[in-house]
Amino acid sequence: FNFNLLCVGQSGLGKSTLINTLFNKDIYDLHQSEIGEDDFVSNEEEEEDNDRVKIDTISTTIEENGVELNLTVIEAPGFGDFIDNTNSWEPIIDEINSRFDQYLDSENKIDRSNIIHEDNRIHACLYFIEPTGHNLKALDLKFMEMIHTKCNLIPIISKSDILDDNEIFEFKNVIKQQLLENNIEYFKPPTYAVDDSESIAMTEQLYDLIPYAIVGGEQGTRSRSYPWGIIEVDNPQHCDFVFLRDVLIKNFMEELREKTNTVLYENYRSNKLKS
Amino acid sequence: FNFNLLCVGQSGLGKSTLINTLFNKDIYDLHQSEIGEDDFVSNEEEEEDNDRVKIDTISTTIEENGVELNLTVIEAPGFGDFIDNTNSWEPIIDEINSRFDQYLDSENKIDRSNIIHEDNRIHACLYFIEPTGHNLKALDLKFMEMIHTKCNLIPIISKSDILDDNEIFEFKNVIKQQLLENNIEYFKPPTYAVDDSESIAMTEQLYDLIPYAIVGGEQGTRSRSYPWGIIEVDNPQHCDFVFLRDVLIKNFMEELREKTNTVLYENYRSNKLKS
Ligand SMILES: Nc1nc2c(ncn2[C@@H]2O[C@H](COP(=O)(O)OP(=O)(O)O)[C@@H](O)[C@H]2O)c(=O)[nH]1
Ligand SMILES: Nc1nc2c(ncn2[C@@H]2O[C@H](COP(=O)(O)OP(=O)(O)O)[C@@H](O)[C@H]2O)c(=O)[nH]1
Repeated sequence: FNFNLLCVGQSGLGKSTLINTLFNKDIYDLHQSEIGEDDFVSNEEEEEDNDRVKIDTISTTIEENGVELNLTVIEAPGFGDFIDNTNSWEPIIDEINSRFDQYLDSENKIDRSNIIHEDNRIHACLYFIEPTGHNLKALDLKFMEMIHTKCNLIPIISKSDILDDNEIFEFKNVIKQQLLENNIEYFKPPTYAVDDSESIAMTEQLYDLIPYAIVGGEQGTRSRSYPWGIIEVDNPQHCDFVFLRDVLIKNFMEELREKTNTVLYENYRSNKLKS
Repeated sequence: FNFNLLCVGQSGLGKSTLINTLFNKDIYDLHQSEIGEDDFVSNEEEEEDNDRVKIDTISTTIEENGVELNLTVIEAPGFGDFIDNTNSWEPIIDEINSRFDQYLDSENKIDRSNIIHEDNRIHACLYFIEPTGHNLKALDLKFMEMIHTKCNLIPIISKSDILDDNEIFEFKNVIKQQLLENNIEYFKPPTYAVDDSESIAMTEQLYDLIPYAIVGGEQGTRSRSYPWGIIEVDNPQHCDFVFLRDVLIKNFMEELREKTNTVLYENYRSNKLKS
């Protein structure tokens, strides 16, 4: 079955790296894309492309727990990278809407047998927050405000190895406060009546940890090496990577698709049919 | 005598931290300013202040090598922080110009005995580059292009502990290449005929290391502690802090003021008098 993951954030926040680390596969040829980007960015090129956020998709097959998964990662290069980022969220919102429309059309077909295999709706959005340690910026708030009613939002603190434990704690509190004040909801892993109390506690912890403080491994590895030490991506003492992996892949991928289908898509559909 | 240092960069890049570490003094009450900023940033406040870069100055007396120094740090909160950052450099350029004008006026006074003690011209600008590991952004290039003919530009890679040694090496090469292509000059510590070859080699190394890869210490300390290790600010294996300190304070402060007086100010003055 399909899993469609939208990744949004400024250039250089480790998006490609995180995707490779999450799915344990070199989906992006990182070295290749970095060479191209570094060699050819120049002032004229940036002016040609200025104010244009593009939508890129990359699809691959992933094996998780013996199950084959059609993974599609949707990215928006240019988002947050220009001098003027006004309306930079529009191409992204349009992309989400067009995928909803695509599903709406296929629902109306006579032969709908393939519909679940052609589900191109966005099942989750990872939003990459810059690890400033201060607060969310205007663009972060604007984007998350625009998107949270359209897809499952999972905010993450990118490159969190830059912040020590106290700074992460305070930064998370500020972020949660700002999201609350702006009525921005993010994905809440559901608990079920049949769950035991330990399982419920773990699921609540998964929710409390958001925004996940993430570190991505150096290319092809699951760690980052520095003169002063080695950061282990899978070590919960070092970052929240294992918890993000839990929510996104191991335990709640079905819930993300479910909520997209029964809540987010249905809201879109009824709003569209009313208007 | 006076030393006036302009610090420019997005919020959260460690500007206040670096100033405190450079001058070994808690010039910014970091905890205080972070509490205020975090508690009161909200959507409405940001909209009121939107598109308005402010100029803040903070002055203090510093002792260096037994010499007393009137240090003024000029900052531009808001630079790079809005959704639309068009013209965000203008208030900063205006500030530099107005300080040149101030000096021009005082040169024309009858009693000029105090002129050197009232030198408010910007002697150096530290420009904080985000440690993306990719390349300079459009705003970085635009700002440095606007400022390098008006004051001594020293570009630095902020929070460089986020990048490993290979990444820093590649990032520096890309940055230098982009600055070259855009004809942006940065401060070159001068060598003198009387210097011995070892001293010349060291001065050339100081220039080659730009942009300096910087790490600022945790509040009140000269290190940063993490579960995976301790980063030492003064350790040249960990970052270029000691080299920046060398250029800015220990060995080339006089050259920075000299170049401001004899080259940058004179250019401004002759352009102004011609027009
Ligand atoms: N310190 C640190 N660096 C990271 C992390 N993730 C990626 N990087 C580095 O940041 C740079 C940019 O990463 P990349 O994945 O290309 O960013 P993207 O532009 O968002 O796709 C690369 O040099 C990565 O090795 C992280 O979690 N911590
Ligand atoms: N990892 C890392 N964090 C830093 C560094 N310098 C400052 N910080 C942290 O980044 C956060 C913002 O620093 P601050 O000096 O207030 O940034 P400013 O907004 O540019 O003045 C604080 O939590 C600092 O402890 C650095 O070199 N490396």
